[in-house]
Amino acid sequence: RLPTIAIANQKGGTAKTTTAINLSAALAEAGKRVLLVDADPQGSATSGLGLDIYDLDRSLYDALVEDAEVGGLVAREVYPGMDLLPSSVDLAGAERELERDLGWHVLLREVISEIEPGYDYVVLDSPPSLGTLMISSLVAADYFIIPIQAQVFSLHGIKQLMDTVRKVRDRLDSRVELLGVVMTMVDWRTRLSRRVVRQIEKTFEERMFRTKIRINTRLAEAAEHEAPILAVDTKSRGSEDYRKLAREVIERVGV
Amino acid sequence: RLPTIAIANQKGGTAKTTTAINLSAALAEAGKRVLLVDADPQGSATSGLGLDIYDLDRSLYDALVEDAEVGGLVAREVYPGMDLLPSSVDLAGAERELERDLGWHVLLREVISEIEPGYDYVVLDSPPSLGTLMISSLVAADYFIIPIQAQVFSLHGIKQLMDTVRKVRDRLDSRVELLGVVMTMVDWRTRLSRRVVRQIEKTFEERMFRTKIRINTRLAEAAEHEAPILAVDTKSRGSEDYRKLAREVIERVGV
Ligand SMILES: Nc1ncnc2c1ncn2[C@@H]1O[C@H](COP(=O)(O)OP(=O)(O)OP(=O)(O)O)[C@@H](O)[C@H]1O
Ligand SMILES: Nc1ncnc2c1ncn2[C@@H]1O[C@H](COP(=O)(O)OP(=O)(O)OP(=O)(O)O)[C@@H](O)[C@H]1O
Ligand SMILES: [Mg+2]
Ligand SMILES: [Mg+2]
Repeated sequence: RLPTIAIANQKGGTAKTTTAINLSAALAEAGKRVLLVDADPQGSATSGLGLDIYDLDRSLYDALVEDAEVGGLVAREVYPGMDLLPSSVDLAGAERELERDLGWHVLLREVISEIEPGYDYVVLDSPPSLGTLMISSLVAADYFIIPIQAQVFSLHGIKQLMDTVRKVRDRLDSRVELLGVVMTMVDWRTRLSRRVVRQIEKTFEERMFRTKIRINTRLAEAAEHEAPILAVDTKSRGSEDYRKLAREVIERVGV
Repeated sequence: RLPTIAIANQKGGTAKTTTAINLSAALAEAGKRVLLVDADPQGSATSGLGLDIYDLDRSLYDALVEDAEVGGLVAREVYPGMDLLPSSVDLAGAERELERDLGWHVLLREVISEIEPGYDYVVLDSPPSLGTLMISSLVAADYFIIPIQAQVFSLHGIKQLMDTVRKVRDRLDSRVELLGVVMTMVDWRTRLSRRVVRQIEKTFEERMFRTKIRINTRLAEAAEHEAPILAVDTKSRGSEDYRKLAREVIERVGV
């Protein structure tokens, strides 16, 4: 069955979107056919791949709320081997609308089950919250990856995230499992970074990916170029790190 | 009337909490009596000042949902001249509960109108979303400050934030006005940082604070020490920058 990976962390700015875009591109470069689904109403993944979220008449919104066919909404080949089911400003209003619908938490899972065959991976970018679309992403996914910034505030939110996952599994008929945590924006020169990495390693042990995404301005610039880092600067540290992460993901998922 | 300033930006990780804590401390150091209100269910400001959000039986939740008296909930002198109305994990569940209440958007404003006299400023830390508590913060405030990270993804969200503020003013009987935007985590060595600052300056002109908060690991470490940067390293760039910002805020507010 098509492995679906949610990139999840309710803390803001932990490189969820940067990971969603670049892990997807690296999986595609490794030969996988990938669908990236932007489940964040703020649409950073969509903007980061060059689409205008204010000017999109076809997005995840139409599938979730209007029951539109997914095939007609997908932006093809945003990177070789990688398609995008975009977010749009319509999705921002949708969370409230969705929640009034009994069993709203399964709607995103249903949308994903309707995507056409031919993909090897689905990757979901989710919002910095424990709200409707984030919960929907966890319910839709087989696995989740937690990108954790090598900073102090990261530690507090993790417990809350794991409690939420436990509720999703117990109450919402989901078997989503933690594929791993990946340290992001790691600056090995700072003692704070090293301390936080060590602390998180104690908690997660082998669940922590060996790959650490190092801080690298090129990654932030790639968003300015509206493309994955692999397209913008294939030799940069950012590209190296996300390729390594993709290899670990493939190894852990087993396909 | 007591100037109330919401620190707002729905994009994650733009240094809202870092600004809420350190601007408040710098205002206090400048002789103002400040109440910091943590309106973010993730409670980073509360954790960053040394309180345990999992072990707090008195927080903003009790005022908003249980009608408890504010005076009994406040943590006094988290820094000289600065008190904190903390968040707690209870607030996480509250957003849904709150929204079912007709006119929920005025509840936080009512709580703040009941705080005891003696404060010169109220500062509100808000979540990375355009949801209940963030809207409540805008409605409760006289002014809002937008901390903007010197990165690309920042630009997309600003339009959405300003549209939201416009709706709040038109429909929810609020006169909240933009006190200014402050560039955060600015790394002058990178061309990306400089480009983004220039671009935002074009949009906001004199509304951009002259003070730019430079990237400074000490600011992230201060959170590890669970105190404002002024307490942890009073000579650091982080302390300098937030003092300068406080002076500009006092000048613009006029008290
Ligand atoms: N390794 C890195 N090195 C340098 N900058 C990075 C790195 N990873 C991400 N960034 C930058 O940090 C900022 C935050 O990253 P990103 O938007 O991916 O986080 P997020 O978790 O998706 O945020 P949100 O919670 O708002 O969805 C972006 O400007 C991004 O370009
Ligand atoms: N000027 C700075 N230099 C270095 N690190 C900083 C600076 N400002 C903030 N940080 C760090 O960046 C991270 C994000 O900051 P912060 O938590 O204040 O952002 P936020 O906007 O409140 O995030 P959220 O959207 O999750 O509420 C924190 O780890 C913080 O310590
Ligand atoms: Mg994101
Ligand atoms: Mg915060």
